[in-house]
Amino acid sequence: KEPRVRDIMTRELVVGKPTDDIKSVARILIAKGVDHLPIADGEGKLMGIITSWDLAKAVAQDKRQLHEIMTMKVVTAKEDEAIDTVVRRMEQHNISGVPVVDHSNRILGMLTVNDISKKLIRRP
Amino acid sequence: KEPRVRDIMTRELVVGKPTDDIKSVARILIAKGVDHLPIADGEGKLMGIITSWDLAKAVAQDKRQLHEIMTMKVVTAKEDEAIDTVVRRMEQHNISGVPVVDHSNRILGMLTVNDISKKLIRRP
Ligand SMILES: C[S@@+](CC[C@H](N)C(=O)[O-])C[C@H]1O[C@@H](n2cnc3c(N)ncnc32)[C@H](O)[C@@H]1O
Ligand SMILES: C[S@@+](CC[C@H](N)C(=O)[O-])C[C@H]1O[C@@H](n2cnc3c(N)ncnc32)[C@H](O)[C@@H]1O
Repeated sequence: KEPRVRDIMTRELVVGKPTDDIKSVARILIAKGVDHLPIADGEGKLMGIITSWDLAKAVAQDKRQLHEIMTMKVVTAKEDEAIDTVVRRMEQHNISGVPVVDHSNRILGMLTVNDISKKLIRRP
Repeated sequence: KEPRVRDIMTRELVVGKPTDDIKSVARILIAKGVDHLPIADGEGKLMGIITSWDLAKAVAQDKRQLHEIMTMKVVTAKEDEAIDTVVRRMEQHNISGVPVVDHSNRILGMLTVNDISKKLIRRP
């Protein structure tokens, strides 16, 4: 049976708010030891994404505001999709993680290449 | 046949120098679109590693010097190791990539969870 997104995704939700500043977003990534932070509106709907790479961009290019480094056009996945379909999508966009959303764009969790390699590569 | 590190690793070497400052390291990560930067000495031997997460740490904790954020005790892999052995090692240390080194600690390339999931997950 083909593994699906729902079998591998992380449901513990770590999200940021569009009103957060760059420093508080960086502190969340460090406190949780993660690289991806979906940004949600007041109803839990996806508005954008920030990764630790974007914070490297803030350092490289002296950016000070969240909106200067946040990605608004977010590549996502649905729970029932096959993992290899989502891996190909991430490869096409050179990204290492996607928020998992429902049909009204509410964030259900995250799926990263970390989750995929650590949960799918097992000695036979 | 069990996939080995040499079958999946990236050999295009992007490395930093211990004399680089935080901003120039950030610029290399952004220019190459990568998250991991091994730091090498004059002979190409591994001295440390910086990831985009460490740059997030520099922002979160107002760190200004490379030595304040560089990890010196680096977890590595050898070319002939089985992939699942290295994945387990990365899981134990909560890291998403390892430099591949030879027996005299010279850097041969990098292996990340990105490479593993994008090269090993294929529709059967
Ligand atoms: C090109 S990737 C390369 C570095 C890294 N592997 C990563 O995924 O962040 C970096 C850029 O991709 C963006 N990004 C990451 N995940 C994304 C997603 N699911 N949808 C859209 N953009 C995303 C980040 O905001 C960042 O600007
Ligand atoms: C705990 S990980 C979590 C975030 C991210 N997944 C990553 O690998 O950077 C972050 C820390 O691990 C360190 N790190 C990353 N790769 C490493 C490696 N191969 N050996 C030792 N430390 C490493 C980084 O320098 C950073 O301080």
